[in-house]
Amino acid sequence: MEQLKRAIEERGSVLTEGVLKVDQFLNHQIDTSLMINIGKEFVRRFDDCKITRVLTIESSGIAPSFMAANELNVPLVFARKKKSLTMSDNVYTSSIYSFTKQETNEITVSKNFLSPKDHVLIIDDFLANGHAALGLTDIVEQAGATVAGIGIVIEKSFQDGRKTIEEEGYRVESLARIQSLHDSKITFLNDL
Amino acid sequence: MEQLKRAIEERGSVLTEGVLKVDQFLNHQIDTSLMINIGKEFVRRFDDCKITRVLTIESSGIAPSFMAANELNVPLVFARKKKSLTMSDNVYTSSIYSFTKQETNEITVSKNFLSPKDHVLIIDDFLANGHAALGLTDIVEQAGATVAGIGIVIEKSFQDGRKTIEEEGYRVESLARIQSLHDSKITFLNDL
Ligand SMILES: Nc1nc2c(ncn2[C@@H]2O[C@H](COP(=O)(O)OP(=O)(O)O)[C@@H](OP(=O)(O)OP(=O)(O)O)[C@H]2O)c(=O)[nH]1
Ligand SMILES: Nc1nc2c(ncn2[C@@H]2O[C@H](COP(=O)(O)OP(=O)(O)O)[C@@H](OP(=O)(O)OP(=O)(O)O)[C@H]2O)c(=O)[nH]1
Repeated sequence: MEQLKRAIEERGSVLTEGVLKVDQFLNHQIDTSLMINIGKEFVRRFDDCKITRVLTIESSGIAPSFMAANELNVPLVFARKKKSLTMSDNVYTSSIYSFTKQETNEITVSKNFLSPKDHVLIIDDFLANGHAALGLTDIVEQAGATVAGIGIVIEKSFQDGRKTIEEEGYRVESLARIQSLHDSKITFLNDL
Repeated sequence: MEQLKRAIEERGSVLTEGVLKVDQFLNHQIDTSLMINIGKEFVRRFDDCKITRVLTIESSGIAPSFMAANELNVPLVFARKKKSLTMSDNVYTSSIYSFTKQETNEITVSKNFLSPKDHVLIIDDFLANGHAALGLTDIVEQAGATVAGIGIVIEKSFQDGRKTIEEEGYRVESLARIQSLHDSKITFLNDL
């Protein structure tokens, strides 16, 4: 997606070998008009799928998935990383291991908001090792629902998240795919 | 705001004397078309103000503030409750005391995204004791910027948040104001 790639080049920066900082438009400050176009692009990519719900995870997944859910005229659900004030015990949970923090965290979705009849488009901001996405697919499977596919804003193609998810049989659509962040230079996969 | 009040009546439930559960459309599942109308209503309420930035706090503040920022054509910034992977040390912080958890938490906004020239519309989902809103106004003041006003989706008028914020000299616009949740019944302020 050209507008997104230009935003990454002009407003993103390479923090370390493996980390792209896009706080200026995605992870702390949000460029809502770019997010609207991102949402519409996800809908275009999955227009061959039946989708009854969009599932993401707090916090950075909410803005990119907002307009996708709106265009599809379906609800948006965001998985919680820690218990909220009003979350009941009637929930699906999945464990996600974090390499960075060297710990396992539980994510939660209320059983009220996923049924076996659902066809779910999962959306998240980054795809790195794929653990978050697989936590979300696990929850969809527990609900007896169908994963329509996984939409990712920025894929780090030099990590194995995409491969891991595709090996599970899920379809991945990434709007930007980063081949490398080596030497603080951003190289997109299709630039090669 | 009628559509919001109807959503609260039809899809909200009273959890305890002081807590309204609206997970079905605001705090866990999101009704994006309602959120779009909420964003537009905030813009209408503040159309007499100059606004250069919208500031909210993760996670439930993001969806209600999204369309307000978009209609105003300004960036949306969400304060972080805990350090993210890419947050630098160049930040404004404020402490918020939680009665429920009996602890103090720090919220953070990067200095890159608030300047003294900014006129900031603060938006949040609930107004209860006002601590979160005052944490955000404190950050705006630290930045040398101006608080244009505070937009709240659901105000619990039986708590003193609004009074506390107004005593600080800030303008509050709440789209629904709840007089009481007594006996599991939802009574709006203007129903009296
Ligand atoms: N900016 C940026 N973030 C990256 C990058 N690679 C991974 N992340 C994000 O970093 C966070 C780290 O997740 P961990 O759960 O600790 O995962 P780990 O196994 O990769 O260490 C996640 O944020 P999150 O759960 O999405 O957090 P939030 O922003 O929603 O609060 C993930 O999306 C990158 O190159 N750049
Ligand atoms: N559903 C619901 N929530 C309420 C109500 N009153 C307060 N809250 C929310 O509960 C959370 C409690 O905040 P605390 O910081 O523990 O505050 P406290 O002093 O009121 O105990 C906040 O969620 P938050 O920071 O907005 O969390 P998040 O949803 O953004 O993750 C606040 O918005 C209510 O009647 N109903």
